[in-house]
This record gives sequence, C-alpha cells and structure tokens, in this order.
Amino acid sequence: AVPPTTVDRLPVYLRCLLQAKGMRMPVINSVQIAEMAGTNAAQVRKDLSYLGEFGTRGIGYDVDSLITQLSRCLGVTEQRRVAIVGYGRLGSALQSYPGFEERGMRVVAVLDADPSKVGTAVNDTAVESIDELEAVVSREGVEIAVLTVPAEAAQAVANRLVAVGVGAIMNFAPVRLDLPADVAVRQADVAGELQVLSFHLELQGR
Amino acid sequence: AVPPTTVDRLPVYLRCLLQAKGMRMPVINSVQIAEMAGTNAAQVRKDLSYLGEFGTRGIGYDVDSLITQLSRCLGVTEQRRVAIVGYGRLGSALQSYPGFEERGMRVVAVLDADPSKVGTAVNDTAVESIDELEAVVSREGVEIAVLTVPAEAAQAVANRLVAVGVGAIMNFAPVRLDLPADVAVRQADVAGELQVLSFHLELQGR
Ligand SMILES: NC(=O)c1ccc[n+]([C@@H]2O[C@H](COP(=O)([O-])OP(=O)(O)OC[C@H]3O[C@@H](n4cnc5c(N)ncnc54)[C@H](O)[C@@H]3O)[C@@H](O)[C@H]2O)c1
Ligand SMILES: NC(=O)c1ccc[n+]([C@@H]2O[C@H](COP(=O)([O-])OP(=O)(O)OC[C@H]3O[C@@H](n4cnc5c(N)ncnc54)[C@H](O)[C@@H]3O)[C@@H](O)[C@H]2O)c1
Repeated sequence: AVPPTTVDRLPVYLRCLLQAKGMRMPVINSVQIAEMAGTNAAQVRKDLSYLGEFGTRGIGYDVDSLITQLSRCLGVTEQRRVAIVGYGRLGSALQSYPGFEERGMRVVAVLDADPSKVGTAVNDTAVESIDELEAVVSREGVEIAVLTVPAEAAQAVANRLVAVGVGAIMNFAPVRLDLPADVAVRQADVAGELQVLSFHLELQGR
Repeated sequence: AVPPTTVDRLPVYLRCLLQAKGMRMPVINSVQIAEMAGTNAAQVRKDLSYLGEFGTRGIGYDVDSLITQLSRCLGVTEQRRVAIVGYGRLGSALQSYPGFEERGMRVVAVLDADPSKVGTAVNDTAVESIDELEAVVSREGVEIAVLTVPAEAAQAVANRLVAVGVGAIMNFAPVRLDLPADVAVRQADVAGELQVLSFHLELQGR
C-alpha cells in the first residue's frame, strides 16, 4: 500500500512531470523532479517506487510513461465529476477556478440553500437548490463533493451526500465530519495553516 | 524540537480545546481530545508531551492552561498581522472571512495590481496598490502574507515581501516559491487535495 505521506506528494510530482512535458523533456531523473517539487531525490525515488518499477538507473524516468502512471494511480485519467455545495464567498471562487479542469476535475453541479442564488447561471452550470441534492448527484454522476457551507450545515449535508453514493468529500467548514470509514475526507483549514506559519515565526522569536 | 507532523495537528487541538472551554469543561483527557480531533489518544499524549509536562495521569489536562500552552506555542497569544496580496476571486473570499479573527489572525492590508480595484473599501481596510507593497508592509507591521495572485506573479511578489521583512507566506498560486530557508512557506493546493480524494476513489475501484 502507498503510505499517506507519499500519496500527498503524488499531485505535486504529476504537476512537475506535466511541466517537464511542456518543456519537451523526454526523460527526467529524480534529482530534477526533486528540484522542481522542493523535496530530495531519495524521497522521490522512494515515493515513485510504490508505483512500480519504471525508472532506468543512470538515465531516469520516461516523462510520458510516468505521467500515465501517476494519472492512473491518482485516478485522473478521466475527469472526475465534482459538485460544489454552498455557493457563497468561497464556493463561488472555487466554482469559477479554471485550474481544476487541467488537473482532472470538472465541476458538474453547484448547490445552495439560498433561494435567491438558485437559478443563477455561472459559466455553463446553474446553481440548483440543495433540496434537489439527491436528484442532482444522481443525474450528474457526482463523485467528489466540495463543502463550502457554514459549519452548522456541514454534517447534515455530508450525510445526504454519502447516502446517495458520494465517496469523497473536501470539507472547508471548520468542523470535523463524522462519516463512515470508507468515505474519503480531506479537511481544509486555512486559518490552521496560518497558525502553523505563526508557529515558525514564534520559533524565530518573532 | 516539535516534529512537523505534530505541528500540523496543533491548530486542530487548539480548536478542540476552545470548543471544550465553550462547553464549560474544566478538565479534558486525551481520549476526549482524540475523539474531537479525529485522531487517537496515544497520538494526542505524544503530541502534547512536546509542549512540556502538564497533564495529570488519570485526570487529564486543565483546559485553560492547555489553551494557554497551545496558543503560546503557536504564537497566537496576540493577533498576527496578515496581508492578502491579490484581491481576486480567492483573495476577496479570504479577506472577508470572519473565521480568521477568532483564530488569532487579523487582515491588516489588502494589495492588488489592478488600478480599478485599488481604493475600493472592503470592511475597514481599503485595497492598496502593489506598488506600495514595501510602505504598506512597514506601516502595518505585516507578519504573514497570503498570496492569491496569478502563478506568473507569485515569485516576484514573494521576493519583495521577503526583502521587506515578511517571514511567513501562505501561497495559493500553483507554483513552488524559491525562497530563503528561514522564510516559512505553506503551499495550498486545492486541486491537489481533490486528486488525493480521487486516489482513494481509485483504490476502491470507483
Ligand atoms: N471564506 C473563506 O475564506 C473561508 C476560509 C476558510 C474556511 N471557510 C469556511 O468555508 C465555509 C464557507 O465559507 P464562506 O465564506 O463561503 O461562507 P458564505 O456564508 O459566504 O457561504 C456559505 C453558502 O452556503 C449556503 N448554505 C447555507 N446552508 C446551506 C445548506 N444546508 N446547503 C447548501 N448551501 C447552504 C449559503 O446560502 C451560502 O451561499 C464556511 O464553513 C467557512 O467557515 C471559509
Ligand atoms: N479561485 C480558486 O478557487 C483557486 C483555487 C486554487 C488556487 N488558486 C490560485 O490562487 C491564485 C488566485 O486565484 P483567483 O481565482 O483569485 O485569481 P483572480 O485572477 O481572480 O485574482 C488574481 C488577482 O491578483 C491580482 N494581481 C495580478 N498580478 C498581481 C501582482 N503582481 N501583484 C498583486 N496583485 C496582482 C489581479 O489583479 C487579481 O485581482 C491563482 O494563482 C490561482 O491559481 C485559486
């Protein structure tokens, strides 16, 4: 099994490899990947070894085949279908972000509880009512949900998503979601990230 | 020294302890903290042991003193002064987020390169020109900068921030910043988080 800390680095490696492809590099070695990814060559070799053997000692990795390997491992060879639930400040910023498409994520549905937001067209999707969650998820084949609802609404919304078959949730609300073990959850905590930065300032006596 | 994986969990523990205080719990044990934080009691005890000895075997931790200890360690006993650089979709969502104040972060400056945004008032701060970056950082005593500028602008902006004494950067642009080792950097990658979720779906054959 691939260790969680390795999994966390795979998206960075894929981004570096796509950059290398854009620079028309046919082959890339672990030192070059480490430089682009901000890690070290030994870590790169170890991480990539979990994906199987395909680097050649002394030469490196074939860029195209490593891209294919990483995309397969991350399950992004086809666009994943994403719903954004909560079309407020954060939800609207994420919904209109062009950077998702190029990384294999397609926003196929946007849901909100506020009747004045329902029906507004954003790009090529219209905001739909949270009351239609089950129908929308089934109709659009939603695989991943991004929760940008207030904290007090998050658990109830997550329960409905899981009940209708959504297996992966990115949660921006500052509450821990209590969900079955087979549901994948990533918890965003922007304020927490800033506190970690503050920790490093404190260490330096600043 | 506190291990990086422990540091990453400290903001979660602080949030749990503040919740416990809100529930008027005078004392809390590692099992209860683990339940609230979504981790396990042994991990909690180990993590908190890096902050010094203050739990009592069999009774637990004094909520108020653990809050003080965690806040000191994270350097948030006083509000950290934060600048948001780039007042676009994401920057504007973050700027108006009320959740930062309660976690020790105060947005004291907002900067942008677009002349049509400069001068617009948002809450009690006005958007200022990126041309005034050095003056604004010095005037406001900015300690942490949040970068929500396009990828191609991020490195140049980061260099200017570091040159004028900013020691901590939260980067949302999808590029690795090349900065001196003593500058603390947190790299946000929302699309990468979604790819990690996709990895777990792929593992389940979905
Ligand atoms: N804005 C930020 O920068 C930021 C940063 C970190 C975390 N967060 C968290 O992200 C979440 C969203 O933040 P925001 O600033 O966008 O808030 P917001 O209030 O601007 O938006 C929330 C949206 O959710 C909708 N909503 C409420 N209940 C709902 C329900 N049951 N189902 C569907 N939609 C519902 C509201 O109508 C609104 O449009 C919050 O939990 C917040 O704590 C926000
Ligand atoms: N929107 C999202 O959901 C999202 C998600 C993940 C990552 N990102 C990344 O975050 C960054 C911001 O994204 P966005 O969607 O808010 O983009 P945006 O285009 O809406 O906003 C960018 C802002 O930066 C300003 N700007 C440009 N050059 C500048 C400079 N040199 N100095 C100061 N300001 C400058 C622009 O005037 C604009 O207001 C981008 O790098 C993007 O890739 C965005």
